[in-house]
Amino acid sequence: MKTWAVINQKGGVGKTTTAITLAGHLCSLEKRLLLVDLDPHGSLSAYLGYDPDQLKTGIYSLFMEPTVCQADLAKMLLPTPLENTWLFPASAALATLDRRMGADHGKGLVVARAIECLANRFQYGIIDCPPMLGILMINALAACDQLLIPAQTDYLSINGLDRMIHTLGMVEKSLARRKPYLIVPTMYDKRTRASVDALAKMRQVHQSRVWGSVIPIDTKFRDASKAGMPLSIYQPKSRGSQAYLQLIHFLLDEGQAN
Amino acid sequence: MKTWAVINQKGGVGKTTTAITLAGHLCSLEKRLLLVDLDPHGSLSAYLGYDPDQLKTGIYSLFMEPTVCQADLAKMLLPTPLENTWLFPASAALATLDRRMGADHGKGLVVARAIECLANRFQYGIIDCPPMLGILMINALAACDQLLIPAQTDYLSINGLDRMIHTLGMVEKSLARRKPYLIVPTMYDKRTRASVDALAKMRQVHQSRVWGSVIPIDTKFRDASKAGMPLSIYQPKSRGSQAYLQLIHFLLDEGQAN
Ligand SMILES: Nc1ncnc2c1ncn2[C@@H]1O[C@H](COP(=O)(O)OP(=O)(O)OP(=O)(O)O)[C@@H](O)[C@H]1O
Ligand SMILES: Nc1ncnc2c1ncn2[C@@H]1O[C@H](COP(=O)(O)OP(=O)(O)OP(=O)(O)O)[C@@H](O)[C@H]1O
Ligand SMILES: [Mg+2]
Ligand SMILES: [Mg+2]
Repeated sequence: MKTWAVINQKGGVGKTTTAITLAGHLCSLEKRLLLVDLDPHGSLSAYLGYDPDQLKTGIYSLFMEPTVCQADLAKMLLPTPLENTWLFPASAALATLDRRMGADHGKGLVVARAIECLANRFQYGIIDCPPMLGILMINALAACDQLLIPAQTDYLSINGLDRMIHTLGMVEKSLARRKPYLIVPTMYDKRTRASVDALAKMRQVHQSRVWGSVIPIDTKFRDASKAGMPLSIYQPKSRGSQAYLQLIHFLLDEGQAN
Repeated sequence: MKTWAVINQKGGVGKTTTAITLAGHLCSLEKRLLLVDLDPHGSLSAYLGYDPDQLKTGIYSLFMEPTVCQADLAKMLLPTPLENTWLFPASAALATLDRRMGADHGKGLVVARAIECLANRFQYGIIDCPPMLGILMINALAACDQLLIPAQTDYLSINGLDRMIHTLGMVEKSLARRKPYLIVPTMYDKRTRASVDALAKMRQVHQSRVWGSVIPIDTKFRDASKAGMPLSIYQPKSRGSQAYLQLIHFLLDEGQAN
C-alpha cells in the first residue's frame, strides 16, 4: 500500500481539493483507496456527505483507546460515493487532541499503526491534514510514504513554505527516515503578475522539489464541492481535473521508478 | 479601545487579508491601531516585513513569563509601514502552545490582559487568528469586543460555519459574556453559480449575523501582498479596497450606535 499525506500549515491552499480530486482519478483507475481525514474541521468527511459532529467513531477514538485488531478498525470505516473508496472520518473532537495529549510523546504512531493494519485491503491511501503543526501532522508524517504540499501561487502562501519545510525537517529527525515531498503549485492564474512571479520564485527556491506542472485556477472546483463529487468525476474534461490527472500519472509513474 | 478578532477554523477564507486591509483604512482615517498576530504561521507579521522565525519576543513570551508592566509590553511592539500602527508579532513557537499548556486552564486571559494594559495608547485593535480552535482562539475570544468571521462564498467554507459558531457558543459559556459576531462574505464571484448560491444559503441560515454587503473576488489582493502593503493603501480605488472601506464604516458607525 502506498500512502500520501497532503499537508501545509497555510490555510486554504487546496489540501482537501487535492485529496478529493486525486481520489476521483484513482477511483476511475479502479484502485482500492483509503481516505483518512485528520482535520478537526472535517472538510473531506463533509465533502463525502458526513457531518463530523455526528460521527461517534473515527480517528479520534484511535487516540483514546487504541484498537488492536483489524476487524474493529474496518468497522470504523465509512463507504463513500466513490467505488472501492473508504473513509476514516474526522470528528470535531480532534481539535482538543493537542491539549489532551500534552507532552505525552507516545502518540506519534497511532495513525501509522492503523494504516499498517489495514494495508492488505487497500492499494493506496491519502491523508488530508489540518492547516497546523501539531500531533495530527506528526502522525501524518509518520504514516505516509510521500508528502504532497499544495502551495497557492501567491506571496502569503510561499513566504511560509520554506519555514514549514525547515520545521518538517526538525520533526522528522525524530522519525526513522526523511519522507520525500513534492510541492504542487495550485490556483495558478497566468493572467496575474503576482501568480506568475510566485511560481517563478517557488521554482527558484525549491527547484526539483516542485512538480513540473501546475494546477490552474478553475471555478469549477467550487461547483464540484457543491455537488459533493470530486471534479475528476463531476467534470473530468475540465482544466482543473485534467491537471490532477497529470499529477496522479506522475505520482504513479514515479512510484514505479522507485 | 475597541478590539476586533478575525477568526475562522476554515483555512484561507481571508482572515489575514481582512485584518491588513481594515488596518490600512484605519491608518488613512488617522486612528491609532494595535495589530496582534496569534497565527503560528505568522502571515500578518510576514506581510508587514517581519520573519516569525527570527522574532524573539512577542505573543509567545507572554504565555511563558507573563509581563506585568506596560513599559515591558510596549517594548515588545514593532513598528509597521502604516503610520500610528504597531504590531504584537507572532513567532513559530506558538505552534507548540496547545501541547505545552495541556490542561492548564489559567491561560485564557493572557492576551486580554496585555491588551488592557496597552489600551490607553491605542484607539483600535485587530487580532488575526490561526485556522484552528485552541488556546489562541480562546484568548482572542476573551480579548475582543466583537468577532469578525470572514467566510468564503463556497460550499467547503459554509458547511463548517454553523458548526464553528455552535462551538464558539460552548467556549463562550466559560467567558463572562457572549461576544457579538459579524459574518463577512469574502471572495464573492457573481459569475459563479456556486458562489451566488453559497451567499444565499449563508444569508438564509445566519440572517442578520451576515454583513449586508460582500467582499468581491479581486486579483489585486495578491498584488498588494507581494508589495507588502495593504490593498487599501496600495490601490485604494480597487473593488476589494472599496468593499473593505464600506465594512470599516459599517463597523465604526455600528460602534457609535451601541
Ligand atoms: N485550483 C483551484 N482553482 C480554484 N479554486 C480552487 C482550486 N483549488 C481549490 N480551490 C477552492 O479553494 C478553496 C480552498 O480549498 P481547500 O478547502 O481544498 O483548501 P485547504 O488547504 O484544504 O483548506 P484548509 O486549510 O481549511 O484545510 C475551496 O473553495 C476550493 O474549492
Ligand atoms: N477578496 C479576495 N479576492 C481574491 N483573493 C483574495 C481575497 N481575499 C483574500 N484573497 C487571497 O486569498 C488567499 C488567502 O487569504 P488569507 O491568507 O488572508 O486567508 P486566511 O484566512 O488568513 O488564511 P489562513 O487560514 O492561512 O490564516 C491569499 O492569497 C489572499 O491574497
Ligand atoms: Mg482542507
Ligand atoms: Mg491568515
